[in-house]
Amino acid sequence: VKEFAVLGLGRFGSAVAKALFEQGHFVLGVDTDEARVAAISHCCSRAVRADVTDEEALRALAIWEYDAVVVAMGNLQASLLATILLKELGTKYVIAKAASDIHGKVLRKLGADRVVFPERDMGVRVAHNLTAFRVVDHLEVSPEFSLVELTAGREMAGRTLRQLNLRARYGVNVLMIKKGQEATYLPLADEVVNEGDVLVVAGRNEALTRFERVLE
Amino acid sequence: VKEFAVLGLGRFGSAVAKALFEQGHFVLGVDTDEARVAAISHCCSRAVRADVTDEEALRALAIWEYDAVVVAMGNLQASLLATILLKELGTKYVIAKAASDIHGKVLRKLGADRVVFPERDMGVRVAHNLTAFRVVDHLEVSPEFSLVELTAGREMAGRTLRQLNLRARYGVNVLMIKKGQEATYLPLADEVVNEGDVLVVAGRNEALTRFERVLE
Ligand SMILES: Nc1ncnc2c1ncn2[C@@H]1O[C@H](COP(=O)(O)OP(=O)(O)OP(=O)(O)O)[C@@H](O)[C@H]1O
Ligand SMILES: Nc1ncnc2c1ncn2[C@@H]1O[C@H](COP(=O)(O)OP(=O)(O)OP(=O)(O)O)[C@@H](O)[C@H]1O
Repeated sequence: VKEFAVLGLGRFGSAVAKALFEQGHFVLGVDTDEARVAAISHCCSRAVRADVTDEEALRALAIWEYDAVVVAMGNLQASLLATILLKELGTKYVIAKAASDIHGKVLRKLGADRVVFPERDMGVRVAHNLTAFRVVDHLEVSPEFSLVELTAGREMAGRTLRQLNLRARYGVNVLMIKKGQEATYLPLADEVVNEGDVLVVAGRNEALTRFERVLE
Repeated sequence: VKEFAVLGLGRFGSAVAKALFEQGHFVLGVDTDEARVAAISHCCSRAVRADVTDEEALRALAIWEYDAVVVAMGNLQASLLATILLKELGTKYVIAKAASDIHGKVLRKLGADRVVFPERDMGVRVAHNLTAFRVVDHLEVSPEFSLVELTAGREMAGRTLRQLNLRARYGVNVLMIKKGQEATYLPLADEVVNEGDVLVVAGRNEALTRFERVLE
């Protein structure tokens, strides 16, 4: 069981707080807004109304004792100031949400251990989902590596994965195949692919882009 | 080449618009805020200042001709009203960003073809990243299936993937192994894993949870 503090209970912050709490960890939620503090109180361990840019408030919460602190305020100044204070007070691990690349760079310079870009990353993901023909979802796992969920078209139908030989031909790996409601994880080479089946395929970004183009 | 319209140029909307534009598609960006319209104009095909809750404005843009329209305003009323209008005007595919589950449900009832929750989904992902011992990242691909990035500890060191036999023992598949800067995609069974190597592992959620617990 770990202890976490989430500063700023907007959409992102409250989602982090709830998920950590549901996993059985101790979660402190902090916000200046009384209504947001009240709203989170049943899905976190402790909810406090405080201004996290106030050093005394952070000291009163003994914020440095937490395993990690999430800085989730959208307000730029508050986000930067809280990050500086947290690090000065000896907080082990600070993860901060950034609204832009510049904001992210500054947060890193001020000592944030990790910076996340929720809206930007989801925006890029949605853009990929919208454009790949018959690709249902495209998930970038890392700058080099992606997952693609696609619907098997006619050219794949009736053949086994061994026959399709996607790995040798395109450098992509089929992780899962869904036939209607039934899903097979890590399907074997003799699995037959039918038109309309949904495949989850993994591989290097360049390999997947080439593979997706072939489908189009 | 497809044609997309992005309504609302906040962090999420502008990320979608830029990514689609970079992929070579035609992108129309719309916002009431002149500064945001100006800011996006060099990374989209056309940027227009308009109020998307105004039916005449949407008609003037012939919004129904786009392959997909992204509704990316945070303002609840604007988001719902724009969605209704888009569907009434015959827009083929509407993808809308929601700020909460309720907002999402209403959008679907009003005809949104797809609803996304950028901050919430990222919040859940960050929560997973923070809590799994030596797990660097945990990505839920679907409700049943996840990817986990983890650092090989001592118990894995010096053994080949064949010896580790993760697939038979835990039902998880190693997609990638990173040794320092060098990454091997879809590593073969004779690949040796050393302490500190980063593995990207895929599998069913329950299998991964069990696997992660074993590591702890
Ligand atoms: N100094 C502060 N101390 C504590 N809480 C703060 C402070 N400044 C802002 N907050 C809180 O942070 C929360 C999130 O900030 P805000 O809503 O501006 O960001 P956002 O980027 O739109 O959030 P999200 O996208 O996660 O919904 C708000 O509930 C706000 O009250
Ligand atoms: N009726 C409207 N017509 C056009 N644009 C609008 C309208 N209402 C709001 N917008 C624009 O939508 C954009 C995004 O809205 P807002 O910033 O409220 O949402 P947000 O959820 O905080 O966005 P994000 O999280 O993506 O940054 C803003 O730039 C705003 O000017």
